Amino acid sequence: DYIAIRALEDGVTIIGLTRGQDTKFHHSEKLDQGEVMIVQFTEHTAAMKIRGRAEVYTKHGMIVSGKK
Amino acid sequence: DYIAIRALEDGVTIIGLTRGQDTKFHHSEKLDQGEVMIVQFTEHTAAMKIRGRAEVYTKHGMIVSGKK
Amino acid sequence: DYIAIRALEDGVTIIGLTRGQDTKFHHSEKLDQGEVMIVQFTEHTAAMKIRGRAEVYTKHGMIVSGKK
Amino acid sequence: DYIAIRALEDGVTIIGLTRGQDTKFHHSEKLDQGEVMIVQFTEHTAAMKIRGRAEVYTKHGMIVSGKK
Amino acid sequence: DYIAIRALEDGVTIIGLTRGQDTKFHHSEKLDQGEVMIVQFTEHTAAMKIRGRAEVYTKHGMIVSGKK
Amino acid sequence: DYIAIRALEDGVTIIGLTRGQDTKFHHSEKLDQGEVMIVQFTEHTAAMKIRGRAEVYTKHGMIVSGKK
Amino acid sequence: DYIAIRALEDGVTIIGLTRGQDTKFHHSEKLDQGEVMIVQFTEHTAAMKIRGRAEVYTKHGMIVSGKK
Amino acid sequence: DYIAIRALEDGVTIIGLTRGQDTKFHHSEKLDQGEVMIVQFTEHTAAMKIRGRAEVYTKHGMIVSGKK
Amino acid sequence: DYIAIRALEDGVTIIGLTRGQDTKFHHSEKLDQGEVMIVQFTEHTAAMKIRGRAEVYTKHGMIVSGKK
Amino acid sequence: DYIAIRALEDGVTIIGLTRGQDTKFHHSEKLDQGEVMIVQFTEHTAAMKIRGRAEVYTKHGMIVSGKK
Amino acid sequence: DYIAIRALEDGVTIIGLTRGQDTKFHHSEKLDQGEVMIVQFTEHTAAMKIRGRAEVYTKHGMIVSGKK
Ligand SMILES: N[C@@H](Cc1c[nH]c2ccccc12)C(=O)O
Ligand SMILES: N[C@@H](Cc1c[nH]c2ccccc12)C(=O)O
Ligand SMILES: N[C@@H](Cc1c[nH]c2ccccc12)C(=O)O
Ligand SMILES: N[C@@H](Cc1c[nH]c2ccccc12)C(=O)O
Ligand SMILES: N[C@@H](Cc1c[nH]c2ccccc12)C(=O)O
Ligand SMILES: N[C@@H](Cc1c[nH]c2ccccc12)C(=O)O
Ligand SMILES: N[C@@H](Cc1c[nH]c2ccccc12)C(=O)O
Ligand SMILES: N[C@@H](Cc1c[nH]c2ccccc12)C(=O)O
Ligand SMILES: N[C@@H](Cc1c[nH]c2ccccc12)C(=O)O
Ligand SMILES: N[C@@H](Cc1c[nH]c2ccccc12)C(=O)O
Ligand SMILES: N[C@@H](Cc1c[nH]c2ccccc12)C(=O)O
Repeated sequence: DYIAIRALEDGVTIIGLTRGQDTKFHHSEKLDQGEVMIVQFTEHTAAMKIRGRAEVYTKHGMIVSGKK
Repeated sequence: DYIAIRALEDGVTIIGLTRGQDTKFHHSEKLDQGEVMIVQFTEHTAAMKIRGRAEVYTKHGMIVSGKK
Repeated sequence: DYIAIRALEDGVTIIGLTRGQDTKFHHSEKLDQGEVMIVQFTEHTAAMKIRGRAEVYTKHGMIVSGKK
Repeated sequence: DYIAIRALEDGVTIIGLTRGQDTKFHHSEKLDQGEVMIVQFTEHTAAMKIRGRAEVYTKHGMIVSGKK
Repeated sequence: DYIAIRALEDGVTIIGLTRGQDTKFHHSEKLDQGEVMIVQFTEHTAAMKIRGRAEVYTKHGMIVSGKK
Repeated sequence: DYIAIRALEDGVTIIGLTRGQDTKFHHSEKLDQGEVMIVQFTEHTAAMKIRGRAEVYTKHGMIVSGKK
Repeated sequence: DYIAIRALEDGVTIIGLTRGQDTKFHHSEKLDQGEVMIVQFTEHTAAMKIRGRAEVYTKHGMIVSGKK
Repeated sequence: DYIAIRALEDGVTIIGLTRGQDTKFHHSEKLDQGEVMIVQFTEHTAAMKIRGRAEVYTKHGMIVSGKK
Repeated sequence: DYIAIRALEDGVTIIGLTRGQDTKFHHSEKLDQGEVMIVQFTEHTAAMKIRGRAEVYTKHGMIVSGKK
Repeated sequence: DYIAIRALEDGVTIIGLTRGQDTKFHHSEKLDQGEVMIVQFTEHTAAMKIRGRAEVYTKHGMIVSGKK
Repeated sequence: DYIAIRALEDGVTIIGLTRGQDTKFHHSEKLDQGEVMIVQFTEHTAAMKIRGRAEVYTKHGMIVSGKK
């Protein structure tokens, strides 16, 4: 399973949250406008958080993140 | 299996409930308006609760949480 | 496999029934109006019961529980 | 595999029948009008019987039980 | 794999036939009009026989049993 | 994998043929008009033969057996 | 995987060919007009040959065998 | 995985080619007009060749072999 | 996984390339016009090359090879 | 799972990010205009980043990367 | 998983890139105009690069490589 993110502005961040009893940020990747990121769920990543204006492509459809 | 949540207001919370004989809150993640969260079911998370106004994207369709 | 529930009123309860020879209530989660809950079938939960007015999203469609 | 049942009247019963050489009732769950029950096939349940007026949601469609 | 049966009259019977070298009746369940039964194929049941007027819901469609 | 058969006349027979190097009849089940039979392929049954007028429901569609 | 055959005339034969280094006939089943046969690929049957006028139902569609 | 072949003339041949480092003919089956053959890929057959006028039914559609 | 090839002229060749660190030709099969070949990916074949005018049927659609 | 990328300009880069506790760049592949790259998720690659104008073909649809 | 490539000009190259910590070219296959190549992802090939004008058939659709 993977999701795709296209940054619509500079400074979009994709945060990976840990798998296991604790839920902490283990990595935060910055994207510039237009950059595309494709990320999987993994042994270390059980949740993700997206900040800033971006298109988030998931199996449930495309979701636009960030404030209008 | 994962679900996606887009916060429609500040202060939306996604609560992970434990797997096993007991059902307790193990983590609560706060979202600001526009932030998107993608979360899996895991060894530690067998149920989730969403409070506040948000769009919840699931395999059964999109559900809007919170009071009108 | 998971189902999603959106409470249409305060006091909606989702009850988990035990897996195994006995069928007993092992947990009951209260929802306020608008709250959304996503729950899996698990090693400990082989059946669920929903009381109160709510939308129940399943792979067989969406079912409204509770009295009109 | 699970099925969903919505009781259309008080006193609807969902009976679980045993898996194995014998076929006996191992549990009977009463539902009040409007209550929704979601039940799996399990190690202990190989057949189910529904009595009273209810909507039974299965992978083969929705079936209304009980006398008109 | 399971099938669903809705009895259209009293006295409908669902017969389970044994798996293995022999093919014998191991259980016969009587249904009253309106009762719904959901039955799986199992380690002990490799064939089923339905007598009396009933709707039989299978993955190949719905079949009405019994004499017109 | 299972198929369903509805007898359109008395005396319809469903014959199970053995799995393995030999191909012999191991069981023949008689159906009266209107009776419905649901049969699986199994460790002992690798082929089936249907005699008499019946509707045979398979994953490749419904086939009417017997002479017009 | 199974295929279904309906004989359109007497004397239709379904031949099973062996699996393995050699390819030989291991069984030939005669069908009378209207008889229906459902046959699987098995540990012993890796190919089949149908002679005479019959309808052959496969996952690739229905094929009529025999001379017009 | 299997394919189906219907011979449109006498003398159609279905050739099985070996699996492994070498690729040789291990069997050639002759079909008369109208005969239908259903063949699997197996431990010994990794490729097939069809000569003469025939309809070849595959998961990618039906292909007519032979010279017009 | 298999592909099907129908030669549209004499002299069409289907070349099997080795699996592993090296990529070499291990077999080349000549087809005359109208001949059909069905070939699998195997332990020894990880790539194929088709020369000459032919129809190549794959899961991604039908591709015509060779110079117009 | 794989994705496909077609470079719409020179200098497009596809960056592979490591799987595991750390998230670092392990490889960066440059593409000239028109070049197509097909890349899998692997034991070493759990995320990818695409910079420059390119078409990115994923299971969630085609996404154009880079600044307009 | 495999992809198919049809060369639209002479000199099209399909490059296999290694699986593992390093990403290097392990093989480059030249195609003449009209030649078709079908290639799998394997234990040794985790990425591919296509240079020159060609049609690239993938599960995400057909992509034309090379400069207009
Ligand atoms: N090293 C990370 C890479 C990663 C995957 N998905 C992510 C989402 C967000 C940030 C990092 C990642 C991991 O194996 O999990
Ligand atoms: N550490 C948590 C991460 C998580 C997954 N899904 C969640 C839902 C809500 C809160 C936290 C989570 C886990 O492994 O389960
Ligand atoms: N701890 C419970 C969590 C749960 C899952 N599904 C539920 C349904 C109802 C109540 C609780 C639950 C379990 O592992 O099963
Ligand atoms: N304890 C039961 C719970 C159950 C599942 N499906 C049912 C249907 C009817 C009654 C009880 C049940 C079991 O594990 O099987
Ligand atoms: N005890 C039976 C229950 C059952 C399943 N399917 C049936 C069909 C008919 C009668 C009984 C059954 C079994 O395990 O097989
Ligand atoms: N005892 C038989 C039951 C059966 C399954 N399919 C059949 C078809 C025809 C006759 C009998 C059967 C078996 O295990 O195989
Ligand atoms: N005994 C045979 C039965 C059979 C299956 N498919 C067939 C096709 C033709 C003739 C016989 C058969 C076997 O196990 O394979
Ligand atoms: N004995 C052969 C039977 C066979 C299967 N597919 C074929 C195609 C062509 C010729 C023979 C065959 C085998 O096991 O492989
Ligand atoms: N002996 C070859 C047969 C084969 C399969 N696919 C091919 C494609 C081209 C040439 C030969 C083949 C193998 O096992 O792989
Ligand atoms: N050697 C790399 C090849 C690779 C796969 N996908 C990638 C994406 C980007 C860069 C390199 C790659 C690996 O096995 O993972
Ligand atoms: N020997 C190579 C064959 C191959 C498969 N896919 C490729 C793509 C490009 C070049 C070569 C290949 C391997 O096993 O991987």
